[in-house]
Amino acid sequence: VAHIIIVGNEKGGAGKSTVSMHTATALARMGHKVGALDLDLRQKSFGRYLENRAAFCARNDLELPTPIYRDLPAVEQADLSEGENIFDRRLSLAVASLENECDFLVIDCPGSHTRLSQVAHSLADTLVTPLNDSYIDFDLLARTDPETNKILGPSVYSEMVWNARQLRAQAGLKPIDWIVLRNRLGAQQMHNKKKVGQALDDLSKRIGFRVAPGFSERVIFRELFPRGLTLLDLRDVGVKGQMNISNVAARQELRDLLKELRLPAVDV
Amino acid sequence: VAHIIIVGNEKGGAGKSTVSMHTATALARMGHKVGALDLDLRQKSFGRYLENRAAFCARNDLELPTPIYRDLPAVEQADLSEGENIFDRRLSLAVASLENECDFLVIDCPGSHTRLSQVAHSLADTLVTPLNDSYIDFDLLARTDPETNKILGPSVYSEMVWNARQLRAQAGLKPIDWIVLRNRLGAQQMHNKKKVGQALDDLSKRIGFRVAPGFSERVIFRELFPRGLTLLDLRDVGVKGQMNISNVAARQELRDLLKELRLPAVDV
Ligand SMILES: Nc1ncnc2c1ncn2[C@@H]1O[C@H](COP(=O)(O)OP(=O)(O)OP(=O)(O)O)[C@@H](O)[C@H]1O
Ligand SMILES: Nc1ncnc2c1ncn2[C@@H]1O[C@H](COP(=O)(O)OP(=O)(O)OP(=O)(O)O)[C@@H](O)[C@H]1O
Ligand SMILES: [Mg+2]
Ligand SMILES: [Mg+2]
Repeated sequence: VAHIIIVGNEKGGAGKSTVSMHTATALARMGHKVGALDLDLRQKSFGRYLENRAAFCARNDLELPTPIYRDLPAVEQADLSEGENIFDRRLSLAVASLENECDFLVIDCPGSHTRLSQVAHSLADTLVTPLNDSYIDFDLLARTDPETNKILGPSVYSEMVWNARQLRAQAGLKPIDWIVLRNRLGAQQMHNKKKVGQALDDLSKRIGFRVAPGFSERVIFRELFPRGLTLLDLRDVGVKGQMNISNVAARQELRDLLKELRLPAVDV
Repeated sequence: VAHIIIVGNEKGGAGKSTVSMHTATALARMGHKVGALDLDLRQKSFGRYLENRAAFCARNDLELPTPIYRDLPAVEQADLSEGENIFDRRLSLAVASLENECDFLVIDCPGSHTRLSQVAHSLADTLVTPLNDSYIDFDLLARTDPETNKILGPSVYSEMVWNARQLRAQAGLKPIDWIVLRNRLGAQQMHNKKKVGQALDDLSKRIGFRVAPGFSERVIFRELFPRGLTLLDLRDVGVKGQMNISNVAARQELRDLLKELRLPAVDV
């Protein structure tokens, strides 16, 4: 049965859809069978990214390793059992339709608190939480003392993850392997970087997650969205000059993330 | 009655809370009376930023010009009239409690599509939409042709703004002055910057918004959140060395935004 990777953070713009696309595509390019779901039903950035990929391949008569994307199936209210939530049913049908044929299932969550996102977190074998290197983003993980930088306690998003962990423990499921990924790291900003890094290390010990090496702010992570490509695909589509320093470094950052995820049967 | 400034974009992480805080604080520092509301009831980044400011001032026995922040009042279901939406009532009570005593009301919206956000957009005299310089963000404003970069049509967020404009026109209210602000601009990335800039210019003519000069990616826009300060406050709190090049440029970017907003009785 597929290993389920949830990419979540209720803070908006942390990099969830970007990380989902790069992780799912990298695994597909390694030859694994990868399913993809997007729980942000209105914005659908991950779904749109994959639709753009399919359209690009069709236009250029090209085949690229591509995750299998599915919309959540529609369900009639009448088909639900007593008191069942319609989103729970839609999600479990979508997961069931992919988990037997795939090695991995990558599920992108919206940047807000929804029932779909809560349920998805309780399905996670691996949870990846991208985070902007900023106290505004950190504030959703934990409250800190502004003078001492000490952790005062968890906040809304970590509490949600805690609840998902409890649900899994009660159901006798494997614990969630939670990885926080620092995203859009700037080249300078040493002082802020050190302080946020320190706060993350403290928090990781208290609430139990690992901190992955991180992605820098690089235009290559964003500019290929209209064609549905990632930096890993550039060689296949004959794009010249893609081996500039930033792209080589971006490739290494992506490789480091995949290593840190410690996924079953994945040799990076 | 207060001039209402809505800061909105249903794309997560565009910079809404950051722009709300900097705009509201800059106006308060100019001597205007400013009210503040945060419609992201769970995340409350703008509200938390202002709470941090009040706490910092109390700790240091300091007075800084500060927007008046209010939570949305609680309302009993029983007090609603037939078919009235509870969020509509909570928002109109909050606005009514501030609009007579303030010159400006700054309202931060969540990074998703909610009823509160929709209603708030129909109250806008000025709408400010921050945007990351990325096609993933642009995708929520309009669909573009990946080969020609031409605009194919509006997408979900622009349609929501269009609906809000219709509602105001039917009610005989002044049209919304809509300003899009490019945010977290990088120093390099010339090629991507030019393409997104071109697409924005095309779109601004089709759907009627102005493009403000923009904020660069600067750590000073984010590192003061725990103390509730902005770069404009640094002199008042005796922080040395705050006039480095990046902070001087950030101050100018904020001033350029305030000019572009063309607010009544504001001399920047
Ligand atoms: N490492 C990076 N370098 C450069 N740009 C990035 C990087 N990661 C993400 N971005 C850009 O930052 C913005 C936010 O990223 P993304 O949309 O993936 O976040 P999200 O968490 O999925 O947002 P939402 O909360 O709306 O779902 C996008 O414009 C994206 O292109
Ligand atoms: N110009 C800037 N320079 C540096 N960092 C910035 C800038 N603008 C915003 N940020 C950072 O980017 C992240 C997103 O900004 P912010 O939280 O204000 O966006 P938002 O649109 O309010 O997000 P949400 O959708 O969650 O409400 C935060 O970590 C913030 O500190
Ligand atoms: Mg997303
Ligand atoms: Mg916000």
